[in-house]
Amino acid sequence: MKIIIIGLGNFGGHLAEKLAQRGNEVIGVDSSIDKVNAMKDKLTHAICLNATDQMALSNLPLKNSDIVMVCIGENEGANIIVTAILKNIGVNRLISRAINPLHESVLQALGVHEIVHPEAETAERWAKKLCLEGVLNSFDLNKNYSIVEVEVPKQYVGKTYEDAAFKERYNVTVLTIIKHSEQSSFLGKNKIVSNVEGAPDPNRIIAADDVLVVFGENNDLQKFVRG
Amino acid sequence: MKIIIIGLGNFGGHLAEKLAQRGNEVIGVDSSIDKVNAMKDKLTHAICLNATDQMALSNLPLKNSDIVMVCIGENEGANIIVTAILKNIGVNRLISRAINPLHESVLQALGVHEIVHPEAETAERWAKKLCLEGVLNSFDLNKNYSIVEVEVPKQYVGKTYEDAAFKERYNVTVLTIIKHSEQSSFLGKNKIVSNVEGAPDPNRIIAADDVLVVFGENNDLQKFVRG
Ligand SMILES: Nc1ncnc2c1ncn2[C@@H]1O[C@H](COP(=O)(O)OP(=O)(O)OP(=O)(O)O)[C@@H](O)[C@H]1O
Ligand SMILES: Nc1ncnc2c1ncn2[C@@H]1O[C@H](COP(=O)(O)OP(=O)(O)OP(=O)(O)O)[C@@H](O)[C@H]1O
Repeated sequence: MKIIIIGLGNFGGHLAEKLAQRGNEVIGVDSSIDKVNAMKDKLTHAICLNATDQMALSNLPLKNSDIVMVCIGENEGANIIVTAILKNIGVNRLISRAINPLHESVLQALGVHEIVHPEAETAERWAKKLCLEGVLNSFDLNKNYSIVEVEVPKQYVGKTYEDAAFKERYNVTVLTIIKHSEQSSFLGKNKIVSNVEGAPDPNRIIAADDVLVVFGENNDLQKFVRG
Repeated sequence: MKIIIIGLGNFGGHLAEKLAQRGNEVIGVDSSIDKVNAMKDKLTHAICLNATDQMALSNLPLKNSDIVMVCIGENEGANIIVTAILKNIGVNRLISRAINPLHESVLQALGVHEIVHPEAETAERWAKKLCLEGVLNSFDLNKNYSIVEVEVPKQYVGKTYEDAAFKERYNVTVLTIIKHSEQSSFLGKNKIVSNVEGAPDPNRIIAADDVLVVFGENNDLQKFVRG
């Protein structure tokens, strides 16, 4: 895809880099020449310009881009002005970053429906992660159902999966087992490699380092995680 | 849990609020009285102090807390100093925010192993989301396997799940179907309610608004999503 990222701060810069790594054509824009130079070799193009300058902004291939994203952070005013200019010119898909609820309502009033909240979205994930001990990762399907990646509760180590009877006991479904192992690369550094092993054989013995991917209702998952 | 959050900016503030909503005892700390006042009613306690002041910091119930998190952002120096003070005093679990790779290596040198990167973590999720069209949500199990929430590919609407034969055709497993529907609350506002319906009956007819939760290897998922 052809993507224009305006604002190459911590969020915009990382996003531009990741999108470029995934094979997209990414143009990065920033008013700071240092930020532009830091991204020069990682993107298709890195351009230094002040995005609130409508003349300068319209020289970009805006109409030709699949996505234009405004990632300017602290400077709320600039973020809003740039968003308004882009809304006026008309782009295929516009996504803007919001700094706070008031800023967000201004963006919505401008007709922007895809809004990113980098700090708040990470805060939400970490709040969930910190509250579910032993849960390495989780994925909400809806308000009541999730899929979680969790270390097997200690009291079942040594039993077979059939004896543990997680479905009968907790009403949760084990989708697959993941094994994490340390592999040393030829540079001598250790990295964690994880192997997805598939749904457990009923006769398989539960090992202490089995990581389970489990699906179920949140209340049932909580009881299962707490053992 | 008892949690102390130092730095109530966009990230720290949201995190403190979310943790408090989940029933934890949260003490929020910030050097700005405005930030402290904004959080007063949402947390157990909100305290105004300069966290780089070791005397002031040690008056907090540090040893008694399960988690202490340094969420100071822009002020790299302050973040490092506060982290160093906490490492010295010794807390049960210390998590610090890193602003950039150099800052992160300093934190690691100080012995901090749990590090948050709010902007970079959100950038990663959005890069993935933008690249997988039609994928509403995804959950990495490891480098090669994921679980994705995706709208059913249009060409299968009207067929039965058995005829569609997703497992045979793409080597992906449909874990469950989710139905999203609009419900109007008595305030007249519409909200989206999603119903997790479980694994599909082979004779069930695929509807255009079926949302599938699918598990498989990333390359197979890509082919499936692209239809
Ligand atoms: N008018 C503008 N035109 C182009 N770029 C801009 C403009 N205003 C700000 N920027 C750039 O946007 C980037 C991100 O914005 P800023 O640094 O203000 O926010 P931030 O909250 O620190 O961002 P992040 O959290 O992503 O690091 C910066 O690199 C800045 O140079
Ligand atoms: N020495 C300190 N003691 C206590 N609080 C501090 C100190 N230094 C900074 N803070 C607070 O930390 C909070 C977050 O830091 P800051 O605003 O510098 O970073 P930020 O990148 O804008 O954060 P965010 O992205 O979370 O909004 C601010 O509310 C600030 O008042």
